[in-house]
Amino acid sequence: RSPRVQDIMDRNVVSIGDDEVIKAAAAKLLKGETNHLVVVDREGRLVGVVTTYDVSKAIVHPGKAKVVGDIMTRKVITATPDESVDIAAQKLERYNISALPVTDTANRVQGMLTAIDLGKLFGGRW
Amino acid sequence: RSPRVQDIMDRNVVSIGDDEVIKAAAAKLLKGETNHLVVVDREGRLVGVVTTYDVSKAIVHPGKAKVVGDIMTRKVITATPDESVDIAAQKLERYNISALPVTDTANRVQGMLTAIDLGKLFGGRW
Ligand SMILES: C[S@@+](CC[C@H](N)C(=O)[O-])C[C@H]1O[C@@H](n2cnc3c(N)ncnc32)[C@H](O)[C@@H]1O
Ligand SMILES: C[S@@+](CC[C@H](N)C(=O)[O-])C[C@H]1O[C@@H](n2cnc3c(N)ncnc32)[C@H](O)[C@@H]1O
Repeated sequence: RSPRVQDIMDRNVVSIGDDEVIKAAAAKLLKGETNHLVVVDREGRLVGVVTTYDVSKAIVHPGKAKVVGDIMTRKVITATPDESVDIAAQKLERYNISALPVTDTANRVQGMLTAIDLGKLFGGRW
Repeated sequence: RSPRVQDIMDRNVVSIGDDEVIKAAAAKLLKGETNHLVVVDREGRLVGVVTTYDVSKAIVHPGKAKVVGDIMTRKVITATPDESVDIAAQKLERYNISALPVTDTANRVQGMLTAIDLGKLFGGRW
């Protein structure tokens, strides 16, 4: 049987609100030892992603960016829990991104599939 | 035949010196649309890695960090061009890192294997 996203995804996802300051996002990224946060609304629905790449961008162009909503990506590329890993892995490469939030039909975040998780499929463990 | 690192690694690697300021590292990361830079000495030998994660850390703990040498990781986990992807992929997962500089016996950087590159092995292309 070909592996599904739910078989290898990370279920501990760190989330943040779009009104939090950039330094708070950086602190959450460090504490979670991750490069990716999901941005959710008050009902827990996905509204964007913010990564260490976006935080670094705020250093190069300090300007007006103050809160997560100013630097996050809103058009998020996602995966579903029962999606084949084959399909999800090709999205990572096609869009040059290293994580896909995994969402259900109500757009709530169930997990995160990172490119690092693909490592679980090597070494004969699958 | 099982794929080797050299079959899927990225050969365009962005490098930087350890004496460059942090903002210069952030700018190179953005320009290269990548999360990873290799830090090399004047002879082009690998001395460290610096990532968007390290740049974000400098935002949370501004303190004394001024140049790349203050924030880079010096004990670098690497791969060799003829190493099996199976082995390299397991290193990414074991150390929770998303890229391995690929070096030759003289410690010169030949390429970078990112977790995103693992995506090339899915979808029946291998
Ligand atoms: C295009 S990637 C390039 C850098 C690097 N290759 C990486 O994986 O982060 C950086 C941008 O992708 C965005 N991004 C990350 N994950 C995403 C996803 N699942 N959907 C849409 N954009 C995403 C980030 O917000 C960031 O602005
Ligand atoms: C432990 S990871 C955690 C965050 C995230 N999972 C990621 O992949 O970047 C972040 C740290 O790993 C370090 N790092 C990245 N690639 C590395 C490598 N090949 N060898 C050693 N350290 C590395 C970075 O310098 C950074 O301090």
